[in-house]
Amino acid sequence: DTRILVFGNEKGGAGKSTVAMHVAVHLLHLGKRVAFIDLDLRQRSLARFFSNRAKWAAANEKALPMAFEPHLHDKPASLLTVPEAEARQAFDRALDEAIEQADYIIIDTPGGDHVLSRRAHAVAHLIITPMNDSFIDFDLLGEVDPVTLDVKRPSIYAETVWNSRKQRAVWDGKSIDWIVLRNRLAANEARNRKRVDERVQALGKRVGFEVLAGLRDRVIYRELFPFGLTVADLSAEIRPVAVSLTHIAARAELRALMGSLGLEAGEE
Amino acid sequence: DTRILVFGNEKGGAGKSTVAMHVAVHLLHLGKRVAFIDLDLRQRSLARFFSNRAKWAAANEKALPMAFEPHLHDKPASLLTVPEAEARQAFDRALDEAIEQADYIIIDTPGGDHVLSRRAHAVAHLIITPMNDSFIDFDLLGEVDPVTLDVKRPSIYAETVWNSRKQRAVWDGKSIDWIVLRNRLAANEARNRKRVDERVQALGKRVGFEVLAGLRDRVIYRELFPFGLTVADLSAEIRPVAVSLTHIAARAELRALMGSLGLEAGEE
Ligand SMILES: Nc1ncnc2c1ncn2[C@@H]1O[C@H](COP(=O)(O)OP(=O)(O)OP(=O)(O)O)[C@@H](O)[C@H]1O
Ligand SMILES: Nc1ncnc2c1ncn2[C@@H]1O[C@H](COP(=O)(O)OP(=O)(O)OP(=O)(O)O)[C@@H](O)[C@H]1O
Ligand SMILES: [Mg+2]
Ligand SMILES: [Mg+2]
Repeated sequence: DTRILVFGNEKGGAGKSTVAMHVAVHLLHLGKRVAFIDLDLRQRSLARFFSNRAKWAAANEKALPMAFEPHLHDKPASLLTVPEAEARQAFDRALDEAIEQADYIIIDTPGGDHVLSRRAHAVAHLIITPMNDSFIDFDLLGEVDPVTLDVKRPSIYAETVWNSRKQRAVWDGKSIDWIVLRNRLAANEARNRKRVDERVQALGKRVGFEVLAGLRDRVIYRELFPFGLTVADLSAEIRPVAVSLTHIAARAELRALMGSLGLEAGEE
Repeated sequence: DTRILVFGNEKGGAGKSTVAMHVAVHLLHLGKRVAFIDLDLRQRSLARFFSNRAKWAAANEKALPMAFEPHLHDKPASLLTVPEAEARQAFDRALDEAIEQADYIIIDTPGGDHVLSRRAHAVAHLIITPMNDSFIDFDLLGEVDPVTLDVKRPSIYAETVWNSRKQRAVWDGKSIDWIVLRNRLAANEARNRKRVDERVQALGKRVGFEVLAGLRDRVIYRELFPFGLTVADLSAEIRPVAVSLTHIAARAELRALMGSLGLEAGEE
């Protein structure tokens, strides 16, 4: 049965598209059939990644494992202005097509609220929420008191996930797993990291998400985007950038991430 | 005459709110009257910053220079669902109120397209667009060929600014300055930085923006958000975090930024 992974965070630039592309390519290298749906209808970073990938592979005559995108719309951005029922229909058709053909469906969502993003959250098996080590990012999950630094209440994105879980419970009684993933971690920010982490952990217990250490801020995680490649694709034949020791660290980090997400070879 | 500074980038997480808050506080410390309008109607990071600031100052009995927010709406998020004409009216009234009372108006806009964001871009004296050193961020400004890495054409956010400039020319014949500001720069990414920089510079010549080195990625630029403070506020009496040498570097960096934006003391 197809696993649906939704990369969600209403906070912009948290790393949804970056983590999504790396998870997708990792799954491809594990031999899985991977479909993607890019619901960031104007920006389309994930779709751009795979379009770059196809063009780069063709021009360089390299074989690269590819994810496929089910047909959503000839002009995806127009789904932002059509009636909601029509947008939902387009999404449901694309999702059905993906379920037919894929082991995993990667759904990238925009920073910001949209009916299709909410619908994607409600159909997910697992919601993956990257976030920066930052109270600005945390502000979308939980409201923090400026004087005590206590988490006062869940914030708008925690509400979005809450509502999606309620919706799903109504539809088929199933629950949705939710993981918050620290992203763009820097080497020497112990005090701030600890402060943010304590609030994230506290909120996670309250609203039901697990917190995982994710990815360090590494240039290799963004440097290969124009080619549609990730560090997992690099090899003797595929070398648009010089090799570096940080690539080894990045590969290890990605393997650990996939393991902690329950997505490693042999797991479902 | 009031100067209107719009922080815009359809790309999420580029640093609009972070740079906006630091510019605002710097202007306040220069003795300017500063108003802000936060058009990120759900997220409201800039409004949250100043709300944190007021509460922190009150609870700690400290005097802090404050920016004021003209009345936009009792529930700003409802402006996302009202008819566009009504939203524009609310914005125009808030802008008029700010013009009456401020030397500088800081307008923060969302990652993503919205009628009020476009309207703000059209009324700006200066559009400030922070961006990460990343082809993902650049993809919103210009489309890059995966094989040649040439900039093929302007992308959706460059079109947004283009349309805003056309709109403004129709309204009053004035031109709008546009600065792209590199943000979250890391220490050791020379190859990627050079690659991105060459495309940014090339596009800047084509579509009319200046490129400035902006801010390094420094934890101090995000660590003080929960208190509504910036490094410029820190002093013997105002010390929610221990002093560090990086604060000196940050202050120097911010002064240089303000100078390169034409916002230093003595300039208009
Ligand atoms: N672990 C990382 N290491 C290095 N750079 C990263 C990492 N994660 C994200 N980035 C960079 O941070 C920026 C934001 O990442 P990304 O675009 O993936 O976030 P997003 O949540 O999809 O944003 P949006 O809300 O705009 O869709 C991009 O420039 C990206 O290249
Ligand atoms: N120069 C910097 N140094 C350190 N952290 C930064 C810097 N600039 C931005 N950040 C952090 O990067 C993240 C994104 O910044 P910010 O929220 O200001 O961007 P934005 O463009 O306003 O995003 P959105 O599109 O969601 O409104 C935040 O976690 C912020 O704290
Ligand atoms: Mg994205
Ligand atoms: Mg913002």
